[in-house]
Amino acid sequence: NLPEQYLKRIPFYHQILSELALKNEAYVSSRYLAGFFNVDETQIRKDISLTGYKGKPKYGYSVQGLKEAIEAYLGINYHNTAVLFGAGKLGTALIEYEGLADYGLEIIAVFDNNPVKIGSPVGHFNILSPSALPRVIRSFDIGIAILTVPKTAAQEVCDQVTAMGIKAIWNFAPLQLSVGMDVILRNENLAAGAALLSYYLKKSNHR
Amino acid sequence: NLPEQYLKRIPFYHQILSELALKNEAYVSSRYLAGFFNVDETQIRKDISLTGYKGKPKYGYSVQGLKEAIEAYLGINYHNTAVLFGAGKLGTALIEYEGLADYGLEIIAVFDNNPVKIGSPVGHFNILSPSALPRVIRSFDIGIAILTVPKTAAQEVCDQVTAMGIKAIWNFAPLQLSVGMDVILRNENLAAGAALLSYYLKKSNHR
Ligand SMILES: NC(=O)c1ccc[n+]([C@@H]2O[C@H](COP(=O)([O-])OP(=O)(O)OC[C@H]3O[C@@H](n4cnc5c(N)ncnc54)[C@H](O)[C@@H]3O)[C@@H](O)[C@H]2O)c1
Ligand SMILES: NC(=O)c1ccc[n+]([C@@H]2O[C@H](COP(=O)([O-])OP(=O)(O)OC[C@H]3O[C@@H](n4cnc5c(N)ncnc54)[C@H](O)[C@@H]3O)[C@@H](O)[C@H]2O)c1
Repeated sequence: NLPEQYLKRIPFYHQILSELALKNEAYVSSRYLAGFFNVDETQIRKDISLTGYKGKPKYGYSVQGLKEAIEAYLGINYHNTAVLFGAGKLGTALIEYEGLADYGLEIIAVFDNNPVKIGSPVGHFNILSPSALPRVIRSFDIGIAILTVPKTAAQEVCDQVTAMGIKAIWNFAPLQLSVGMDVILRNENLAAGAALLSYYLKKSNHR
Repeated sequence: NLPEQYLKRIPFYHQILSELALKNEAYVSSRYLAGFFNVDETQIRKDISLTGYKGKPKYGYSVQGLKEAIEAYLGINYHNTAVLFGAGKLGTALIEYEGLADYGLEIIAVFDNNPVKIGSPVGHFNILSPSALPRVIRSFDIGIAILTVPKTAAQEVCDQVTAMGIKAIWNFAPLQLSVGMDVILRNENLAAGAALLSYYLKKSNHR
């Protein structure tokens, strides 16, 4: 399997390529890309080679060509449909974030078990009760469930959605969910970013 | 330097230990911890050994002892003060997230350049104008600036805060910021999580 460090970089390459495409730049060099990251040119070329896309000697990589190769490689030109559970602070921020669609993730329904919230609008959705999930799953092919529910509810919701056949979970609750072997699980621990910053600050004796 | 993959795991160990401490569990084994992660016991023991903490043969690791060793190792028992720029959807969710304090990050002031927002409350803060930053910096030792501003404003805000002597940036805007050699930068690309899920879904042919 590909190391996550590599996969983490690819979306950033894609971002830079999108910006260059908007400026009608035709080509980009690995040196230009290396200038953005703390990696050297050979690492950039190695990363790109995994997508199978080749540059043109003396010119570099075609901006449009490489962008499309990355999209195909990451599978972001397939449209993954997602449902989101937990229309709270973080869930609402994610629902209204246009950036997710750029990476092939389209939220098509939002669920929350708070009776006060059910039926009220968030973004361009009306919040649904979790009991409506079977109806939504019958009408759409749902690839991913995004969990922005409290820690105490996360495992229960995870079991609910995987029992309905959803095969990928993007979990924001700060705990390790247990899922079957056939389910793809990605834990996002936003607080880990804070811990890493604390660690590096401590190490560099900025204290 | 430590591989990020290792550092990413440590906050999760800390979470599990916090839960065990609440349940008054005295000891925990590396086998128990391995059950939560997709890593084997030797990897758990290797990760823990980096903090210098030792287990007790036959018993395992003292829950309290290991928790404190991780806190000291990550530096999360030092209190890092942070300022946040961009009191929008994501910024507001982060301001109200108690989990950040668990990892040693305390937001002490919130800035936004939208005149409508300046002076209004968010969480237990009143939103300040960026022009108030010098006053805040004179009264507090600010370790970290959290950037939840739009992509177009991020580099300018980054330059503003590093010029004032702030040494660490936690950037949520989807672009690569350029900072001096003495500044610690962590980019959080939430959309990368979506891209990785798309990639793994495509690979496992769930389509
Ligand atoms: N706010 C942040 O910045 C942030 C950052 C990192 C992680 N997190 C984590 O993300 C999760 C959400 O955080 P938040 O700040 O948005 O919390 P929140 O309390 O604002 O929102 C949680 C929502 O989940 C709903 N909910 C609870 N149980 C449910 C269930 N069984 N089914 C459907 N909906 C349910 C609640 O009604 C509420 O609307 C938490 O686990 C938190 O630890 C939040
Ligand atoms: N919403 C999400 O879930 C999400 C997810 C991933 C990344 N992001 C990124 O995080 C950033 C914030 O996203 P959002 O959805 O909260 O946007 P938003 O528009 O809701 O909030 C941005 C805030 O920044 C303020 N601002 C603009 N320029 C500023 C400046 N120079 N100084 C101080 N404040 C300034 C605006 O007034 C606004 O309040 C964006 O870069 C976005 O791409 C957001």
